[in-house]
Amino acid sequence: AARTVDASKIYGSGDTEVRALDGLSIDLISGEFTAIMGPSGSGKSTLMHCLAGLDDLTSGQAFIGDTDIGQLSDRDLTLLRRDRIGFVFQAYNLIPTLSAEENIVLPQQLGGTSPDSSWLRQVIEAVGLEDRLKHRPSELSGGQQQRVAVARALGGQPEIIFADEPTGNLDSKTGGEILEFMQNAVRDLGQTIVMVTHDPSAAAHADRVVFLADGVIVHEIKTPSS
Amino acid sequence: AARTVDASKIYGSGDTEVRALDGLSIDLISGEFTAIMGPSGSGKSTLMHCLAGLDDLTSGQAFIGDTDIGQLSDRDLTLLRRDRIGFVFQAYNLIPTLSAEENIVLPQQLGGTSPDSSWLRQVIEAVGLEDRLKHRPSELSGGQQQRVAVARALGGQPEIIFADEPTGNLDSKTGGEILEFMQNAVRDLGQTIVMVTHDPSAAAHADRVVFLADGVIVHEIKTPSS
Ligand SMILES: Nc1ncnc2c1ncn2[C@@H]1O[C@H](COP(=O)(O)OP(=O)(O)OP(=O)(O)O)[C@@H](O)[C@H]1O
Ligand SMILES: Nc1ncnc2c1ncn2[C@@H]1O[C@H](COP(=O)(O)OP(=O)(O)OP(=O)(O)O)[C@@H](O)[C@H]1O
Ligand SMILES: [Mg+2]
Ligand SMILES: [Mg+2]
Repeated sequence: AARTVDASKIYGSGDTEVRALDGLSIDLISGEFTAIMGPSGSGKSTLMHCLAGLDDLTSGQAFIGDTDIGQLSDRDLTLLRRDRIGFVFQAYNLIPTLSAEENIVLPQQLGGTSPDSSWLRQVIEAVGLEDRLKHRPSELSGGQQQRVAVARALGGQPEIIFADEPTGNLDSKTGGEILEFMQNAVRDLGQTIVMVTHDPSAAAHADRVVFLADGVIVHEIKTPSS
Repeated sequence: AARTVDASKIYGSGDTEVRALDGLSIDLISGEFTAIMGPSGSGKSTLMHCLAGLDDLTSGQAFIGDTDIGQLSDRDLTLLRRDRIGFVFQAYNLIPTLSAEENIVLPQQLGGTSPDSSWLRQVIEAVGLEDRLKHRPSELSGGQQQRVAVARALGGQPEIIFADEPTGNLDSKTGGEILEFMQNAVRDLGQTIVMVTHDPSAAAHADRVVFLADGVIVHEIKTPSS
């Protein structure tokens, strides 16, 4: 569903050079739920942003399906992200002037499609936001904002969902319900989910766990649930 | 060090009323490390903000030491927060145009005091930010930003530190080092730390864990480390 080939992302140069990604190759298989773990600063968010076309690589390539996203025009890249990719940002990136509900359906609104309303209701129920839909982000708790971001990424049933620490601000019960919902999405809808997490019990919901350090993959395991 | 007496915080009214705090009384003892846990939306951040004078109560009182903070002028409240309280926000609230280092010493700069440089070096080392000090928040990973927020709260050696999920975006090794540092601060400097967390292994570093649900305390335990 997505992969990188020898991807490097380098900030600065000389003494202040930071190799956020350092020749990293990863293959994310369609219909699989992959967890990405690693120390703070090891390149996890950078990898996710480069795979989703939110950032460009210094060298190497990133593919969504067979499309080399480094070759796309800005317009085509924007369309690809809006229609085929769901992204849960580490900092949520919600629109402050829109309600939770409006934030959730924004990608479809922009795309001129209408969301599958029965699916949307399932998503909203799974993240437990039924009675917060009319509130704006500033009127929501940290974990509620995180759940709006998760619902927004899942609502349009995109091919691939990139989730950057989607349960970091949630208690284990709420987080567990969301992870189970994502596990089922992978099985029932054949979606591909790539999730960065620092929580081993969250990673246990994935089929495979990939470990990063200093911008490269250092280890990989298949989980019992695969 | 701090306490609330029958504190209530109510948003909205009638059908849309949300009782974020519902007659909550809590006593935070000087020199203790208290963890606050509970489901997403249960009132943890609201309690912290009201205790630190960042938000006012609908009814009831909040005290820092013997000072009823509901009675302070805006000016005195600002001074109290700047000089006696350290706050790690759930969303960090870093200044985007300042470097990590400048963000960390900002409270002292505003107060016209100079930070204890040997203490500051210990804090920066404990959070592992020695080689990221000159970078601005947008050039830092999520966990690095969180660590800047933690360092900023600890740097001025305030009487009380309120930390709202300070390790949510950190791998267990980095998070563990910060929690140990905070545990030692409580023992060596007699500081008071109040930490919201969703992570039971983080809460295990505290002397006492208080559990919230629906704006009230529902349970409390002393931990083995007390
Ligand atoms: N301005 C507001 N208007 C209406 N409701 C609000 C407002 N601010 C907060 N709330 C509600 O108050 C409740 C408590 O919020 P709070 O931020 O204290 O929760 P929390 O325990 O910190 O949750 P989390 O673990 O998700 O961070 C939530 O249901 C939230 O939606
Ligand atoms: N614009 C930039 N300039 C310089 N360095 C940067 C920039 N953006 C990111 N970095 C660095 O790249 C490295 C990787 O960052 P990344 O956000 O991918 O880490 P991460 O694994 O997601 O960490 P975390 O778990 O803390 O979120 C970090 O050391 C970070 O400081
Ligand atoms: Mg990150
Ligand atoms: Mg909160």
